[in-house]
Amino acid sequence: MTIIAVFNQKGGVGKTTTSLNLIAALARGGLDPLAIDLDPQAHLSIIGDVPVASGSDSMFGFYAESRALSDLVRKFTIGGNIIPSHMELSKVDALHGKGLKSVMRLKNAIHEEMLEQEGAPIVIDCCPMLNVLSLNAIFASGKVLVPISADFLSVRGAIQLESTLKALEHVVKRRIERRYVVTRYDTRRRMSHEIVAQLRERFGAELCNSHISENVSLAESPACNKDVFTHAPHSQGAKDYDALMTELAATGFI
Amino acid sequence: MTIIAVFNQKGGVGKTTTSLNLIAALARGGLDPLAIDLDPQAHLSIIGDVPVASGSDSMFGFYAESRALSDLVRKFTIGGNIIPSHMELSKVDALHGKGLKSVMRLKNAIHEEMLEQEGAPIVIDCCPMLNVLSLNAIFASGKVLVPISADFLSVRGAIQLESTLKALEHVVKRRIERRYVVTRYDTRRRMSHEIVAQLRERFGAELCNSHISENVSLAESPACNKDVFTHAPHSQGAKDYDALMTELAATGFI
Ligand SMILES: Nc1ncnc2c1ncn2[C@@H]1O[C@H](COP(=O)(O)OP(=O)(O)OP(=O)(O)O)[C@@H](O)[C@H]1O
Ligand SMILES: Nc1ncnc2c1ncn2[C@@H]1O[C@H](COP(=O)(O)OP(=O)(O)OP(=O)(O)O)[C@@H](O)[C@H]1O
Ligand SMILES: [Mg+2]
Ligand SMILES: [Mg+2]
Repeated sequence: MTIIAVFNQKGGVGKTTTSLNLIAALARGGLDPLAIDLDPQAHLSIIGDVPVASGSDSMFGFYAESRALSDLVRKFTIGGNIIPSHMELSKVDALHGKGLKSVMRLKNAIHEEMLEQEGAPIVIDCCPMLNVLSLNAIFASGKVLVPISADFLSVRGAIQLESTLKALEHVVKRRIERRYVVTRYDTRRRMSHEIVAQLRERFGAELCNSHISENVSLAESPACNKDVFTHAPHSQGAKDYDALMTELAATGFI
Repeated sequence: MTIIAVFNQKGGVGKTTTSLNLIAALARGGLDPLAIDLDPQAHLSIIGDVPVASGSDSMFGFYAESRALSDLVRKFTIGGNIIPSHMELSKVDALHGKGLKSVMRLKNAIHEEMLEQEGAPIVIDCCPMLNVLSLNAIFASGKVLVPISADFLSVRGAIQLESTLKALEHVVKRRIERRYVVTRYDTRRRMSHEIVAQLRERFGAELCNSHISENVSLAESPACNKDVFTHAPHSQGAKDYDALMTELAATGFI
């Protein structure tokens, strides 16, 4: 019964790269993952080359037209299935505001449609903003994976997010489990090491031991509509996401 | 009479890094730049360590309380001055919607308050979303500088932006000048070279000849609340932003 929201309000820190390769790793591990693309810029859907004729056939159809999530599920070439995004999803914030009812919609729908199944983990890719969509993801999941690129502003974003999550826990009166994972880690940079040390002190066991290295294969695979295991199975990027997958499974996060 | 919006709807491509170092280069060149931070995450303001007591003393005060822009100008330790951002600015989209009146507010205020002065170029740092705030920046500026990191999704974002700008030109019935600049360029990666070739074909002379190299000094300087010229004057990052500054000035963009 695993639902994970991949979120950090900083842009370009590897949310989509992490969602992509985690889904691929889960599928290769024999599971049947469901990706939910909650970024109106639809990068995960674009990488998977999911043909979306109109907003109605995406998560926008769920929010604006109350379509059933199960009707929106599509095959995901990367592995498992996906409910794609569409740029119309950017209207949802304006439509729905931030009331408690609107941030619980995804959680309730997943529950009512019994989308959560054993062996079928759900991974939600979010946009770089703590808006209605991302709040939907966080409340639906109860587990947040926070990619942090090894730089000053991304670390700040993570620390801000930590206090936001604590505040949200008071609202929902339950623990929101989280893991922080360093991405774009360049072992030759002193900055990378300093940042990991800072994060270790701050987040302790919530900071994954696995880091994702800066690796060109991770940047290339989306251009070929592939995950890194398919595009460059022997690359450092593939090894790192495999190690992350193993660690998250071993520690019961997935 | 230079107003430049630094925008790309992709996250983490170097908008803030470019705004920061362009402002520093302009100040070092003897000009008196004005930075406007239009990202509710206020990264530029954070890097400049601008103390902002409340939303009222930021661009939020302009949008929500109709405060005069001139009343909000502060000294910017990086160079020149800044009108800072504050996280309350994220409310503006909800408050104001996307009507023509609301996207012209910044343009009109700059004009009425005669903020635009010879020798005092304005540089507007935007958030990674084509929302009311970014539209304000684009319409206020008439000149858009688009950082493109050397990867698939950032290039897609630039191509999407190009068609958006063409559509906006129809609305405002005038040319929106633009320059595209490749950032995080890694000359050892074949992908970097392929991307530059694609962009050159697509954008021709609108693609800057200068690229900004992937350089650790550019990632480090924000952590020290500095621009790259102050933090690491002999670094490749400093050379590259200096070259970009020179090229933009020589081609009349600045
Ligand atoms: N470990 C890595 N090594 C090399 N390139 C990477 C790595 N992680 C991410 N990238 C590249 O960095 C860019 C940003 O990554 P990505 O799009 O996954 O971030 P994001 O957080 O989803 O961004 P956004 O905030 O725009 O949604 C992409 O081009 C991606 O290919
Ligand atoms: N040329 C470069 N070399 C090394 N690091 C860079 C370079 N350009 C940007 N960075 C780093 O990449 C990260 C993202 O850059 P930056 O914050 O400027 O992007 P952005 O487009 O403003 O992001 P956002 O969409 O979140 O506003 C920062 O940590 C920055 O220090
Ligand atoms: Mg993304
Ligand atoms: Mg920025």
